[in-house]
Amino acid sequence: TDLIEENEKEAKEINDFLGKNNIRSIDIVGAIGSGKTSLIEEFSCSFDNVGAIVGDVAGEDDYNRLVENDVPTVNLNTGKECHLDAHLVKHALSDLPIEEIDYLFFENVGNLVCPADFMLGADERWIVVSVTEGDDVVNKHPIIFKNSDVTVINKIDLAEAIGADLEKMVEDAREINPDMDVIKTSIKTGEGLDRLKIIVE
Amino acid sequence: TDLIEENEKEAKEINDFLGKNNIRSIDIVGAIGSGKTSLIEEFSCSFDNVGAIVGDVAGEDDYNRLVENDVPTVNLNTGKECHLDAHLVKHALSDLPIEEIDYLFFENVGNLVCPADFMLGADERWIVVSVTEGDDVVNKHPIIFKNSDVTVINKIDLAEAIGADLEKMVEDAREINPDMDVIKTSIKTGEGLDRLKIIVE
Ligand SMILES: Nc1nc2c(ncn2[C@@H]2O[C@H](COP(=O)(O)OP(=O)(O)OP(=O)(O)O)[C@@H](O)[C@H]2O)c(=O)[nH]1
Ligand SMILES: Nc1nc2c(ncn2[C@@H]2O[C@H](COP(=O)(O)OP(=O)(O)OP(=O)(O)O)[C@@H](O)[C@H]2O)c(=O)[nH]1
Ligand SMILES: [Mg+2]
Ligand SMILES: [Mg+2]
Repeated sequence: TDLIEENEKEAKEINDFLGKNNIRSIDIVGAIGSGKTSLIEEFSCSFDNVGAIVGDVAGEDDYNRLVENDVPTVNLNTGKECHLDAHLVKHALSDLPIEEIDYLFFENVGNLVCPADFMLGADERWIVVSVTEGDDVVNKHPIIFKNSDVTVINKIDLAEAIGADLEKMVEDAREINPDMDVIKTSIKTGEGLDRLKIIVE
Repeated sequence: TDLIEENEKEAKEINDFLGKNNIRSIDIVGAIGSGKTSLIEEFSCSFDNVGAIVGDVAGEDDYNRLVENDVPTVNLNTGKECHLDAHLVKHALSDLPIEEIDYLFFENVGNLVCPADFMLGADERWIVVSVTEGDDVVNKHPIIFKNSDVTVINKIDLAEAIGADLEKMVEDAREINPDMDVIKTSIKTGEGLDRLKIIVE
């Protein structure tokens, strides 16, 4: 709880800093491979002046993908730490060309448990899950959905192949957090992306 | 590290206990929704006297599925703890009809980071990932693959739809841990399951 309090304090500093610099910021959490990086790639094509801070256990896979898309990106390796924290993000900010950024995305480590208590000071937290994790994935992880502002249910093009009940997933999310936007997408086909872009704006 | 040492000690006690009772045991870790429970369901149909201890953040979804398959099962809710530990498992053992069990499966929480340091005292640790998490999932999580004995790459029926390079995934696993069995499966179509059943025996 001391760590959580300290994190809250630094998250507030990040939030103030981004506000002062007129930067629209979104912290993306989600299951492993649910489509977080693909989503940021999408946004970097639709919006100008996109920047990113990406956290991964190891390596530079996501960092490389975004840099190839001309997105100023900072890579953070979390190792055995199972979530990004505000301290890491605060330091990453000083490695970005802040004056050239209008939209800033944080990509958290793929994990539906650990990031729940550690907010990063963004305007909003989005959670991305995909139908391929099974349609009980929302119900099984209530806390992280409760703390999020937008839920993206991705890879709907594969719902039938997995045998996932899409409406159940939407309903589960709405039940856990009635104020939350719940949007079904297929980053592959493009379905649902227009709605997300309206929310980003 | 104190916690890890204590866990090692209790894992050894579990291992001795299971050995004394002639129980074949497998600890299954893996990504969220990769197919862990489906695999145990499969084994419960092919083998007699199967038991299970399942860990989930919340709820009884996996527990209910196994009980419906007549598998004596203990449910452990891990809450904000992102992995099962030997202490929880040790206590769960006393709730099982041990003399009636020949094969015991532990299903860990869906997570590719936290369980790495916390072994549960089973004969082997299997890691189940699926192609739908993206073909970089193995490379991105080296530690947990290093500590496992068998890798199951599941949902191969969806490899094309995701655009996943199956051979890359197999190669990545073999590179991280050359001694490990790497088996491609589709629990949906049944492909690869015979090989796994031979390993279980
Ligand atoms: N069929 C299908 N595949 C998708 C969709 N969205 C993403 N993918 C694929 O899913 C895989 C994982 O996508 P990523 O964007 O890397 O997911 P991620 O959440 O960033 O993954 P991690 O950062 O490793 O947790 C890739 O192979 C994508 O091409 C979709 O809507 N449909
Ligand atoms: N298409 C396809 N779907 C599969 C396959 N294996 C499992 N599934 C589906 O994937 C979803 C998740 O399977 P589960 O067995 O619940 O996965 P899990 O690893 O136990 O999930 P958690 O315990 O929640 O982490 C279910 O809808 C399964 O029917 C497969 O080989 N192919
Ligand atoms: Mg990613
Ligand atoms: Mg399960």
